[in-house]
Amino acid sequence: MRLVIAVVQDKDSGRLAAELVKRGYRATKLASTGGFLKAGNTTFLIGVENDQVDNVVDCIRHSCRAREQVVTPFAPVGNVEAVMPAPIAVQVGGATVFVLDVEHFEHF
Amino acid sequence: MRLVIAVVQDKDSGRLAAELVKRGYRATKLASTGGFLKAGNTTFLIGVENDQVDNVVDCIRHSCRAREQVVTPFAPVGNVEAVMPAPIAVQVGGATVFVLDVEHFEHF
Amino acid sequence: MRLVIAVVQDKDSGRLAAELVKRGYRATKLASTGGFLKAGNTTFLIGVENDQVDNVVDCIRHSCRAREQVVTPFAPVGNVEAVMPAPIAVQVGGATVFVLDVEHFEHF
Ligand SMILES: Nc1ncnc2c1ncn2[C@@H]1O[C@@H]2COP(=O)(O)O[C@H]3[C@@H](O)[C@H](n4cnc5c(N)ncnc54)O[C@@H]3COP(=O)(O)O[C@H]2[C@H]1O
Ligand SMILES: Nc1ncnc2c1ncn2[C@@H]1O[C@@H]2COP(=O)(O)O[C@H]3[C@@H](O)[C@H](n4cnc5c(N)ncnc54)O[C@@H]3COP(=O)(O)O[C@H]2[C@H]1O
Ligand SMILES: Nc1ncnc2c1ncn2[C@@H]1O[C@@H]2COP(=O)(O)O[C@H]3[C@@H](O)[C@H](n4cnc5c(N)ncnc54)O[C@@H]3COP(=O)(O)O[C@H]2[C@H]1O
Repeated sequence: MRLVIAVVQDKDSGRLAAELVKRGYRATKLASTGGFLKAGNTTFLIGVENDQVDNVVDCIRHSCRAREQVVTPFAPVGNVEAVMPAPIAVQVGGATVFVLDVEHFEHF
Repeated sequence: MRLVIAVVQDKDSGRLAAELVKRGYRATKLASTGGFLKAGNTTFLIGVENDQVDNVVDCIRHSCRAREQVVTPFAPVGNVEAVMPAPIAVQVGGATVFVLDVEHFEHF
Repeated sequence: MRLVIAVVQDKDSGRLAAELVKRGYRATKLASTGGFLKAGNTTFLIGVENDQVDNVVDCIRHSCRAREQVVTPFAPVGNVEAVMPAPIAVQVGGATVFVLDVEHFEHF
């Protein structure tokens, strides 16, 4: 058994959940936040048999896409004369995926 | 050290948290959502010594129970003539439990 | 690759997120609740190369501090004559840290 932990953009989370159900994979979703952009994203927990990991990663790859987000960095605090920094474009990936080994699994 | 990750129904999460405290186990709770029913549930993170895993799983088994949930599948969109699909009963288990090995633990 | 899971106090989570960004570490934050005090706290997921684990733990140690919280235990229900229990002081640690091995990592 493996536990796949995947951080994806909120925009793709509905499509990914539907795709996993279609292929018969079970999953749990957690609301999360990115450490850098502080924007909301979604963390999936997906427990699967070892031989299904590649299919699940494939499913994530098809449902989640990279996007560019434009953000305005925080203006330096206190210096009202300071010019607002120019917005910058940050490339956010489709998914960040960790596959962990599960020592023991139970469902009751 | 092992990390027990348990997805349980919201209805049982208070009882499980109280039972864990009573038996001296430490835990952290995360609000989560089921991938299939999209209903709220609770994900517990419980770090325990290796020889306590069976007791913790036992604790989960006593506090969490399977239930039947009746859901109405989404009606096919756009076709107003379509008959609302009949509600279906879905059996939701008491808990889904993953036990992971912890390479290193710190508390300060 | 290792996945560092750290449960920290809400008061320290902004400082820790900023410190991780400064040192170039990527992280995801999850809102969580303590099993005992039922107060809000923050669970960080931090995926790092194996040789960076000590630096990340160091980063957590510098950003997160232990504090004393005063709580009033629940009064015994129903017995209005009962005297409100005296408030007790509970020492809450700076961080509880689990380091897990990652079998496979992908980012796309
Ligand atoms: N220190 C830094 N300097 C410059 N640019 C930076 C940076 N940290 C992040 N970025 C950029 O900002 C995007 C959003 O990061 P955020 O931390 O908000 O949101 C992240 C975070 O929630 C999660 N994530 C990525 N790598 C992670 C890791 N190693 N551990 C835990 N979570 C991770 O996935 C989300 C998307 O990450 P992704 O790498 O695709 O996209 C990242 C990356 O392109
Ligand atoms: N593709 C599908 N086709 C038909 N029926 C399906 C189905 N997926 C789920 N179900 C049924 O619906 C119940 C609720 O699933 P849900 O995904 O909302 O909520 C799940 C999910 O949040 C979590 N979970 C279960 N297995 C998991 C896994 N392998 N990985 C991650 N989370 C899992 O535990 C909750 C309860 O799961 P449980 O299996 O007891 O109960 C499941 C199962 O009986
Ligand atoms: N049964 C009990 N009897 C007496 N005192 C108790 C107790 N359980 C917890 N405490 C005390 O209360 C503090 C807050 O615990 P809480 O469960 O709300 O919040 C916890 C919990 O969310 C998490 N945590 C700690 N150990 C954990 C573990 N082994 N597994 C999962 N989460 C853990 O870290 C937070 C801070 O924990 P920390 O140990 O520093 O601080 C703990 C501890 O000093």
